[in-house]
Amino acid sequence: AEGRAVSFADPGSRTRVLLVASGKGGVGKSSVTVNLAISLARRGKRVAVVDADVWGFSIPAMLGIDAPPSVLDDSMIIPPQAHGISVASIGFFVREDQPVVWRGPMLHKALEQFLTDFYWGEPDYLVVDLPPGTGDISLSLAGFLPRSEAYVVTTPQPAAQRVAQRAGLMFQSPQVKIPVHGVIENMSWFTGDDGTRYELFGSGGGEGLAERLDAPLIGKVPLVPALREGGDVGTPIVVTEPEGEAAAA
Amino acid sequence: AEGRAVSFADPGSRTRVLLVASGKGGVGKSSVTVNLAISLARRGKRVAVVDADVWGFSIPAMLGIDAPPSVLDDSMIIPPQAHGISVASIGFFVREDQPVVWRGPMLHKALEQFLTDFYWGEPDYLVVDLPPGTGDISLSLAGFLPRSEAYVVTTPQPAAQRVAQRAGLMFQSPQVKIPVHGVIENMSWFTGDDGTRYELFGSGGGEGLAERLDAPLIGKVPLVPALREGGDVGTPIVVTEPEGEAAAA
Ligand SMILES: Nc1ncnc2c1ncn2[C@@H]1O[C@H](COP(=O)(O)OP(=O)(O)O)[C@@H](O)[C@H]1O
Ligand SMILES: Nc1ncnc2c1ncn2[C@@H]1O[C@H](COP(=O)(O)OP(=O)(O)O)[C@@H](O)[C@H]1O
Repeated sequence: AEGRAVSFADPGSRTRVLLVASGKGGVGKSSVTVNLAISLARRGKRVAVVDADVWGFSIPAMLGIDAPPSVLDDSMIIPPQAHGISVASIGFFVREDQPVVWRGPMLHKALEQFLTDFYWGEPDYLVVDLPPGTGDISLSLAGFLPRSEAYVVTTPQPAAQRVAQRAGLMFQSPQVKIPVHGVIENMSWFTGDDGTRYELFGSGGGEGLAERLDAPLIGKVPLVPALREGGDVGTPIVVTEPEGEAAAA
Repeated sequence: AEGRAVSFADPGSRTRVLLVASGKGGVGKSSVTVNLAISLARRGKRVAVVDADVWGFSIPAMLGIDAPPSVLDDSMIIPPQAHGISVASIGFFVREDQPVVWRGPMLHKALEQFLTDFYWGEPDYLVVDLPPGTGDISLSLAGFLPRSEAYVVTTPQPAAQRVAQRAGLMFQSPQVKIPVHGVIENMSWFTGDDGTRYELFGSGGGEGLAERLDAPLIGKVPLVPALREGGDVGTPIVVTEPEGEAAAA
């Protein structure tokens, strides 16, 4: 509700806040968010996920959550859990095929409610999946969660890196000032049935992005059709625990 | 400039306005926009393209345009041309690696300028690449260009279709009322060196989306690494002239 404090913004909060972002859509932000959250939960951490991609919300389906959250006395909402992770998403409040046709101010309010009206307790990690781009939602979140650390996802091609990097540069801008702790390259290669390795989307985007943002390249994830299948039916698989990714977080 | 009329909105305008959209980013909207625009130009049509993906602008780089537009007397801008297409993009006004960190109202103004301050003449087609999602920009454009017809792009997996369809449902909503004339499925299959055909992203998304939006599936485009390479270096290739795509438009 308006005016209620965001617990994660409190300097004394023990929760580490990870923003998973990219200037470019379709690079695997949601998949990386789910992958990272599950890896952390498997290490015994208490993990909360906020699906802030309000137009492209996909986390509930990826985690196989189809029951809405339960509401306590009129204003506190208990986030549903799956695979050891608590989740908030706009997908709980609109039907799967209902477009969220909202302008900036409505979005800002919805995000505020995720952060203040959901009962989170004090998780070890809050992982937030941002929408693509550098518009209203990313700006509002940076305001609500000033203690965040950002991770930027790209695919290997230069065209994707050029767009993905804009989210990193926004975080590093004087208006936003959120540190970029790492870069993840996704769909780095595909291995065919005969063992041939295809760089479908080229190479070098991860390294280029890491250099441009002066942040470590903490993982390269191959294109694994089973990962896509898992996401389609709500039973996510964890691809190669990118040594750096969960460990770095 | 504010208040100047948008010529394409005039009921007497001869220009057909095609909006290329998707609820989901990274499905190939920009590639389809470029592919369609070049196919039309090769048939002798006069084609204008507006890159309205203000956060993920990529059209100038895909077309190899690196010279900014020239400005006539103080307010009329001549759009640069490449491959027989005139182009407007936010990419002309910001550096490639500078994030456009704007909220809704600023975006609305920038789009209005593309449509009123650029000297377009009267092209046969105006093709507009929309940002992913169903937020401010899509709403503003629908208001500026009420005579539009929409084309929705998806990749084959159910998770992508569920998100891609939201743009189509927004167009068909009573607030927006723009007809969806067709669906395009992209990255439908990849053929390895040994001829094995891989459905990396599954199948059925195109058909499902066409059924859900009650619109024809006008093309399926394979994942062709040369298309990606062309986009990276500014020499676009036209993939399989999807029989329906250019013909339908
Ligand atoms: N490494 C991967 N291997 C196979 N499929 C992937 C991989 N990463 C993402 N995908 C698939 O690609 C699509 C786009 O990924 P998604 O996480 O939705 O991207 P974003 O959140 O950036 O839009 C999804 O259908 C997802 O299942
Ligand atoms: N059919 C295709 N074959 C190979 N690469 C493709 C194809 N369609 C798109 N791509 C590549 O995938 C990436 C995403 O495409 P893009 O057109 O930028 O998507 P969007 O505009 O939906 O974000 C680009 O690097 C592009 O070159």
